Parts: sequence; structure tokens; C-alpha cells
Amino acid sequence: MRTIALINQKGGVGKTTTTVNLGAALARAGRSVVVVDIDPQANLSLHLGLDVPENAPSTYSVLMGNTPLADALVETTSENLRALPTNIDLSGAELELAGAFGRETLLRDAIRTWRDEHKKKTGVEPVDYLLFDCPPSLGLLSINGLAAADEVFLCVQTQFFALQGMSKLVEIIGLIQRRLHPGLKLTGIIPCLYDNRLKLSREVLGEVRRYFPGLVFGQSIATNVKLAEAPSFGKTIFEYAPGSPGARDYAALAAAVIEMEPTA
Amino acid sequence: MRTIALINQKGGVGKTTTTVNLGAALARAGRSVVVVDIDPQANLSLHLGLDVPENAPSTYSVLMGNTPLADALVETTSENLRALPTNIDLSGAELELAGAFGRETLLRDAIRTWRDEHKKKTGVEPVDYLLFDCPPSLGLLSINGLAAADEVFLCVQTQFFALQGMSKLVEIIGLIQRRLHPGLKLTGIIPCLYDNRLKLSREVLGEVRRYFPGLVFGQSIATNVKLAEAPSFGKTIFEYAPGSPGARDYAALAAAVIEMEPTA
Ligand SMILES: Nc1ncnc2c1ncn2[C@@H]1O[C@H](COP(=O)(O)OP(=O)(O)OP(=O)(O)O)[C@@H](O)[C@H]1O
Ligand SMILES: Nc1ncnc2c1ncn2[C@@H]1O[C@H](COP(=O)(O)OP(=O)(O)OP(=O)(O)O)[C@@H](O)[C@H]1O
Ligand SMILES: [Mg+2]
Ligand SMILES: [Mg+2]
Repeated sequence: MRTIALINQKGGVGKTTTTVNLGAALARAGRSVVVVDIDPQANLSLHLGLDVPENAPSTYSVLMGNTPLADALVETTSENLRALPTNIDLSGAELELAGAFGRETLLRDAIRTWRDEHKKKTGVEPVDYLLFDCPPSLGLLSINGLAAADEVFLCVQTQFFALQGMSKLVEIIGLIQRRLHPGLKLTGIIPCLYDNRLKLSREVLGEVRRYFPGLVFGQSIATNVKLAEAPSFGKTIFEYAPGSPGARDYAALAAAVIEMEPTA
Repeated sequence: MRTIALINQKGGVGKTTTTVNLGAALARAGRSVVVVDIDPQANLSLHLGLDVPENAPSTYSVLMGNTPLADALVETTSENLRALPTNIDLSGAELELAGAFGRETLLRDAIRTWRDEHKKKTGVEPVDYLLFDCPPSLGLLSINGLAAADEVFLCVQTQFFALQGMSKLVEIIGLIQRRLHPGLKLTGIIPCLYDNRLKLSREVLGEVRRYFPGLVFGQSIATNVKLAEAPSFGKTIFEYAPGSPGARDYAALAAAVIEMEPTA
């Protein structure tokens, strides 16, 4: 089971769009996938048309210890793709959990219980991929995502502010590695909202490649309005516009992600 | 003195770009302006080329009570435009201040002291406009911005997720009005990153106008790459590309903001 946190404290860079569509592309390639919404904006849940009423099972109730993770998972309209959705209740979690015991590892512990029980019953992993959509901050919710994941994918918009936040993020990942989870590793950087016609986009992409040699995916995700339209219909790009450049980009990214899998 | 918080918990919608360039446009129109960076990403400070070393006066040291606001203000390269910059120290503030007495109104109190002292010495207001650039969340830092401001401008990207977060934001503004600051009012909605060629942009703009009749500025800010390039040079749009559509849009927005001023 690969657990990957999609993160960047810079807002609006394509984290949610990537979690949904990379998840869907991996599912189309035959991998079993769960996408987890840990953003109080609940944009991932919204994108998939999942509306969680207040007090219903959600990421929030899992973190608060009220619901086992298995009971909060829901099906989506895509085969092999399930979700752990959330709602606005989650926006209270950072303050509510500020004093809780083990507050940084609540998500990790809930996943561990789910995984162990599944392996005991069936002898195999519950899923192939677990993807976390993080909020645009480095607070307790994102820390929970990083502590629960083994890999980090950084979504980077190829614009000026992209490079600035990265040093802070790398510092936080280092902190988590030292204090909470030595196995955590930054394994991929995904260029999002890329526009090959803009000199700014090309220049920033070049700088990101120089800064993080070997970590930046060859496949960037180009700006494509179909990707921005799909969420209004509660659909992945493959359901909304399967022939679009957006669908092609995410399918190619998924192929590159699969290639990284350790051969059995 | 008008105090305006530029806010939206949705990330990457144009808050920082608007605070800098609306601030600069008001300054060019002869108003004295201070822009305040209350985002731990310190994107506003970066955009203006202001690099604040650790432990130097900043929004962080003002909130922690270590520096009077007057001592943390810095000049910018634009006439009539000053800034209260910050740095990454601010990212610790939300947890550090979680238990502080009056934690929601630290910024308001610092501004009140600065204003009262200035009026005592000179008999007039310290500035005409105080603009706050808020982070993409509704945590303690954004609450401080809302409690210190009399007006709220909502920056809205004309895309699907734009409408979703607005009901939560309106709820929070109501909470602040009831509990902290009855004078707070949502007085403007600024359509940002608008692309007239996209049906999605036109549709969302129509919905935002229906949802908030009379609050949406007639002047929207169109997508213009010069606006994304200017921060890499530490410049406002008026310094970097004064003839660009981006400069024209922000100048027209500033004129509309000035028209709202109560006539003396
Ligand atoms: N490749 C793309 N082409 C066109 N539009 C895109 C693309 N990727 C994302 N978008 C749009 O850009 C906006 C920001 O994307 P998204 O919400 O996925 O970013 P995010 O990083 O998750 O934001 P936040 O920081 O608020 O969580 C959304 O309106 C989305 O529909
Ligand atoms: N009108 C515009 N045209 C082109 N690019 C723009 C425009 N407005 C903003 N941008 C670019 O879009 C990105 C997001 O804008 P900005 O950083 O101002 O948003 P924000 O809401 O402050 O983000 P955050 O939520 O991270 O604080 C930046 O790279 C910025 O340069
Ligand atoms: Mg998101
Ligand atoms: Mg900003």
C-alpha cells in the first residue's frame, strides 16, 4: 500500500484537482485507490459530488475517534476509486485537537487500525493507493497527513510564489522525519497549471528542476479549462472529458507514478 | 481611515495580488496606504521585495507585543504606500497564541494604540487606507484581520469552488460581528482571475452577482500574465507594466473603491 500526501501550503496550486484526477487515473489503470479529504474546505468531497451531512461519518469523525475509518469510506462513480469525504465540521478540528494526546498522529493511527484489521481478515492490503488532499497550510491537519503518509508529492504551480514556500515545506518534512515518521520521503514534484506559452511558466519550471534534480515528474499538467469545469458536475476528468488534454496529462502522470512502484 | 480585510479561505484566488495592486492604485490616486501582511507565507512582503530577517520587527513581533506597530512599518518603492511586512516566524503564531489573553484582537489593539498616538500628536488619522492580506484559512490570523477591519472585501476567483466557501465565510463574518466587532461589514466582492472567453468564468460571475446583489464590483480583474510576473521583480503592476490590462483593471477598481468613501 502506497500512502502519498499531496501538499503545498501555497493556495490554489492544483492539489485537489490532482488528488482527484491522479486517483481516478490510477483506478482506471486497475489500482484500488482511496482519496482522503483533510481540507476543511472539503473541496475534494465537493469535486466528487459527495455531500456529507453534519455529524455523519467523515474525516472529522475519524480524527475525533468517533468512527472507525472503514465505516466512513464511500464509493464514488469511478470503479476502484473510493473516498474518505469530509465537511465543514473539520474546520473546528485544529483548535479542538490542539490539546489532544497524540494530536499529530490521529490519522496515522486510524489508518493503521483499518489496515491491520483488513490484513488479519483477508491477508492482503486494503488498497494499493491512499492519497491525502491537504489544506493550504502547515497546521495540524497537514501534519496529520504527513505523519500518516510514506511519500510526499508536492503540487507546484509554475509561477513566482511557487519556489518561495518550498524551503519551508522541505523544513517541515525534515521535522516530521526526525520527530514523528523517519520513513517519510519527498518522492515527487508535480508541475500544475503549466502553460508552455508563458515565459514565466517555462522559467519557473526550469528553476524547480534545478532546485530538485530527479524529483520533478517529466509529465506536467497543463492548464485546461475542462479540469476546472469537471468539479461543477461532480465528475473526474475521465468522466467529464475523457478526450481532453487534462485527461491525457493525468493518465500519463499515473503511468509515471506506477513506474515508481517497487517491483514485487 | 478605512480598514479593509481582503479574505477568502479558498487558496490562490488573487488576495495578495489584489492587496498589493489595489493598495498601489489607491496610493497613485493620492491616498496614503499601509498594506499589512498577515499570511505566514509572507507573499505580500515578497511581492514588494521586502525581506524581513528573523526576529526583526514584523507583523509577528507586533502580534506578540514585542514591537509597537509604528516601529514595524516600512517604506516601499511606491509613493504613499507603506507596508507592515512579515516572515515565516508568523507560522508559529497560531499555536503560540492559541492560549493568549485576547488572542483574537491583538492586531486590532496594536492598530488602536498606533492610531490614538498619531491622532494625539498630529490631530489627524495616520493613513487613509489600511489593507490586510489574509492567509487562505479562517484561523486565528484571519480572525485577527477581521476583528481589526471595518470592511471586508472578498476576492473571488470565477471558478467552481468559488461559491462553495462563501457561505462559511459569511457565517464567520456574522460570528465576528456578534462576538467581537459589530461594526464589521462585507462591503465588496472583487472578481479575480476573470477570463471573459470562458463560459465557466461568465457563469460563476453571474451566480456571484445573483448571490450577493449590489456587492460585486463592476470592475473585475482579468487574467493577465504581467500580474503574475510583477512579483518576481518585487514590483507593483504600476512599476512593472503600467500600460498593461492588469494596471488598468486595478486603477479602475481603485476608482470604484474611492467612490464608496463617505463624502466628508
Ligand atoms: N490544470 C488545470 N487547468 C485548469 N484549471 C485548473 C487546473 N488545475 C486546477 N485548476 C483550477 O484552479 C483552481 C485551483 O485548483 P485546486 O482547487 O485544485 O487547487 P488547491 O491547491 O487544491 O487549492 P487550495 O489551496 O484552496 O486547496 C480550481 O478552480 C481548479 O478548478
Ligand atoms: N489577474 C491575474 N492574472 C494573472 N495571474 C494572477 C492574477 N491574479 C493573481 N495571479 C497569480 O495567481 C497566483 C495566485 O494569486 P495570489 O497569490 O495573489 O492569490 P492568493 O489568494 O493570495 O493565494 P493564497 O491563498 O496562497 O494566499 C499567483 O501566482 C499570482 O501571481
Ligand atoms: Mg484544495
Ligand atoms: Mg496570498
